[in-house]
Order: sequence, then C-alpha cells, then structure tokens
Amino acid sequence: KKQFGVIGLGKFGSAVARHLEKLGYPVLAIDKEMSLVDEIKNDVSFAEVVEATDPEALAAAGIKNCDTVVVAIGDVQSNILVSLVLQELGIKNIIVKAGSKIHGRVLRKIGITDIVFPEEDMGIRVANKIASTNILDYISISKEFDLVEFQATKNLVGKTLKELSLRNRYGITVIAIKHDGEVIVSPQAEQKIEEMDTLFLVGKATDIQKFEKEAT
Amino acid sequence: KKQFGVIGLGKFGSAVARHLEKLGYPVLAIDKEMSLVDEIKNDVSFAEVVEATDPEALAAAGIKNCDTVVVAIGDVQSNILVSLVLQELGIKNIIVKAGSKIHGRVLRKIGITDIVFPEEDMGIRVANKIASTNILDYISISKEFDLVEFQATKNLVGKTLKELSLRNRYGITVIAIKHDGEVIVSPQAEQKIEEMDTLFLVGKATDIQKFEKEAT
Ligand SMILES: Nc1ncnc2c1ncn2[C@@H]1O[C@H](COP(=O)(O)OP(=O)(O)OP(=O)(O)O)[C@@H](O)[C@H]1O
Ligand SMILES: Nc1ncnc2c1ncn2[C@@H]1O[C@H](COP(=O)(O)OP(=O)(O)OP(=O)(O)O)[C@@H](O)[C@H]1O
Repeated sequence: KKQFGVIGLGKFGSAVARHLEKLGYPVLAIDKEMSLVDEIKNDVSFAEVVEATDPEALAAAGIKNCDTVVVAIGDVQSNILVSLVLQELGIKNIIVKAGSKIHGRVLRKIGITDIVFPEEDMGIRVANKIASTNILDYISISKEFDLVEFQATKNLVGKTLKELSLRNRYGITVIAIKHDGEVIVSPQAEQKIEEMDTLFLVGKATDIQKFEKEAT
Repeated sequence: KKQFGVIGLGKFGSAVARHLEKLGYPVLAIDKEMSLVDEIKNDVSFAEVVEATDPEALAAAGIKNCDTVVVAIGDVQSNILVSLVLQELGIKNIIVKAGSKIHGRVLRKIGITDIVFPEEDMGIRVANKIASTNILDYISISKEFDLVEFQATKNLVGKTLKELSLRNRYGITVIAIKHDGEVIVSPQAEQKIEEMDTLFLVGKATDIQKFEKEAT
C-alpha cells in the first residue's frame, strides 16, 4: 500500500495528513515543532519531530518509504531547501505548497512540477463567489472551463432548459439543478426552472460572465 | 458599484483583494502591518494601515462604505474580535476565514454564517488527488456530489460512453472528456474513450470510489 509523507503540519499539511489516513493510507507526518507532532500523532501512522532540511534526519525518520511526499512548509527558504533535499533523497513524487507565483517559479526551476497554491486558489474562488449576488460558488476545474453554482434569477424562472437553450446561446452546459434541496445531475431538457432553484453551470469564464450579465 | 473590504493581507486576503479588483470592484485593503499595505496599494483602490480590532479606526478608514468585508486574519483571537467589531459597525456581509473547525464553531456562535476554510479544503482536495494514481483532480462541489478528473484506465479505452453506461452502473455522469488536450463538454453517447483521455465525472463520493476501484 502506498505510503505518504507530509512535512510541515500547519493547517494545510495537517489537513492533507489526516485526510490521507481517512482514505486508508499510512502517513508519516513531520514537523520541527514537537507540539504539532504531538497534536497529530493519534491521527496518523507515524509522527516524527524532524528538522527537514537535514537529509540524514529525514532518512532516519523513514522518508524513503514514502512514494509521495507533500512539502507544506510556509517559510519560502525552508520550503525550497526541503524540496531540494527530497529530490536528492530520490523521492519519486514531491508535491509542494507555494505561497506566491514567484515562489512557484523558483520551485519549477529546481525541477518541482507538482505545485499547489491553496490560499491563492481559494482567494480567487471566494472573490468570484462574493463579487456576484447570484453566484453561490465558483470553481475553476481546468484551464479551459469553470463550474458555477448560480441562483436562478427572475428571468429564468418558469422556463425549461430547452427553452433557455444555454448551450446554443452561450456554450454553457447545465450539469445539475438543485431543486428543493435535492440535486438532479444531468437534468432533462424539459426540466422547468423554479424560484429558488440553483443551476450548476459549466463553461468558459467569459461565456459564464456574459450569461450572468444577461440573466440579471 | 459594490465596494469590498479585506482585512488581513496574508496570502489568502491579498488574493481576494487583487481578484476583486481584477473583476472590476473597488477594494479597501487593510492590515496592521505597513509593509503589507505598501505592497498591495498599487493593486487596490484603497489601502490603509489599521488596527482592525479598533472600531473607530475601522470607521475612519471607511469600512462602512463596504457592502461586504472579508476577514482574512490568521490569529484566532484577533479574527474573532474583528468579526465582532464588524457586526457592531453594521456591516451587512461578513466573510471570515477560519483556521480550524472549532474556530468555525466559535464564529457561528457569534452569528457569522459565511465561513471559509481555505487550507483545510485544499488539503482535502490535494489528499484526494494524490491518493489515487488515476484521479488527477478531485473537487467537492456540494455536500451531495464531487467532481473528479479521472485518467482513463486500460479497461475503459476503446469503449463508448454508451457501452460504459456509468450512469446506470454507478450513478456517475461524465460531464466532459479531455481528448488530445481539447475539452469536450457534454460528450455524445457515441464518444469513444481513447488512451490518455481524461474523464470529468460527477457523482457521490462513494459511487466514484466504487467506479475507481472497478476501473483499475
Ligand atoms: N525545516 C523544517 N523542518 C520541519 N518542519 C518545518 C521546517 N520549517 C518549517 N516547518 C514547519 O512547517 C509548518 C508550516 O509552516 P507555516 O506555519 O510557516 O506555514 P503556513 O503557510 O502558515 O501554514 P498553513 O497555511 O498550512 O497553516 C510549521 O508548523 C513549521 O514548524
Ligand atoms: N488586528 C489586526 N488588524 C489588522 N490586521 C491584522 C490584525 N491581526 C492580524 N492582522 C493581519 O492579518 C494578516 C494575516 O494573518 P496571518 O498571516 O496570521 O494569517 P495566515 O492564516 O497565516 O494568512 P494566509 O494563510 O492568508 O497567508 C497578517 O498580515 C496580519 O498582519
């Protein structure tokens, strides 16, 4: 069974560690702070206090048993050093949390390809969500398209999906409708939109914005 | 035009502030640290150094012009105090970043309903992503269903969506297929799965897990 390492037990790192265990995978959780290691040790398979910039200490802690290691350290310098050390130790998959685009560029320069920007991505998601009264949630699912949870406006109520014809008019697909608290995935063309319904829409950001303007 | 306030210019707060401006909304960005306010002032409409636990200082900075204020402070105590102060100043929409579930519970107790957990949500997303070799991305879009970007396995290649019949067998909907770098939203039933294709699947977490087990 695959084993995972998580270095850095801040909010992000400890969430990764705990959820991997929840999915049934053994995790080696590491931090230089004993209090954080103590806090997590009942929730993970292995928890060690380690100065992760030290390759020998990492090896002694068993990092080489991990197929994948997540570097969840906030301090940019330590984050980059630890990533380098893991590469030199031959760790196959290294996933690194970056705090800024420039931090990400430095990581890419040293050969790290799996980079995550949790706060930045969530910041953009929250901004998209609060900017529009009708957009309840906004998720970027790939470079090409976004998924939007859209509160039905007056102009939409009473019309069927067929009548709205969002695909032809905007290139947007309604992948689900939430009606009366129940989510209907892949709704039928005859589905009529009711007041308080939520539409889950998939499309390009520009098409979604255009639709949202014209629907309000 | 709606105006937004962002208090706390860490990675999350500054991402919210910058993206709102990018969407065309004026932002009042606040932090007690002058260096962070200086760093952002060219990217936002208003940037002020303010001790946000002080209601008079906040009012003097113009917080009452904001329809919505995002509290992006990490320190739990300050975060809760600032949220309280904003309520007392009569701010209509308050969105607060919480660092843990218990922090979230305290916020709910004082009447804050819009709470975000950026690091925790992203931690879970990354954990889901790395736990499975075939799952390239995993997004929770609502309490009921998740969206998964799934790398086609050998067993799927050469079959059409109609033959796979994922909806009948697992209650999963294929909302898009990425083929040769191109994303096809709402693919036809005759769409044949090729090697290297990625399927975007929507369904309940348990159904997705069941499908993933049987597809590999
Ligand atoms: N060299 C190191 N070896 C081991 N652990 C380290 C090292 N440097 C930093 N850490 C740990 O990484 C953890 C996360 O770092 P930090 O809290 O700075 O990041 P953060 O971005 O604020 O975290 P989050 O947003 O996930 O809460 C800290 O608990 C810290 O002790
Ligand atoms: N009372 C306050 N008034 C104004 N700003 C404050 C106050 N308390 C904290 N801040 C600011 O909030 C910002 C974010 O807080 P902090 O860096 O602790 O959070 P964080 O969770 O690590 O942030 P992120 O993960 O978004 O980078 C800091 O820049 C800090 O100066």
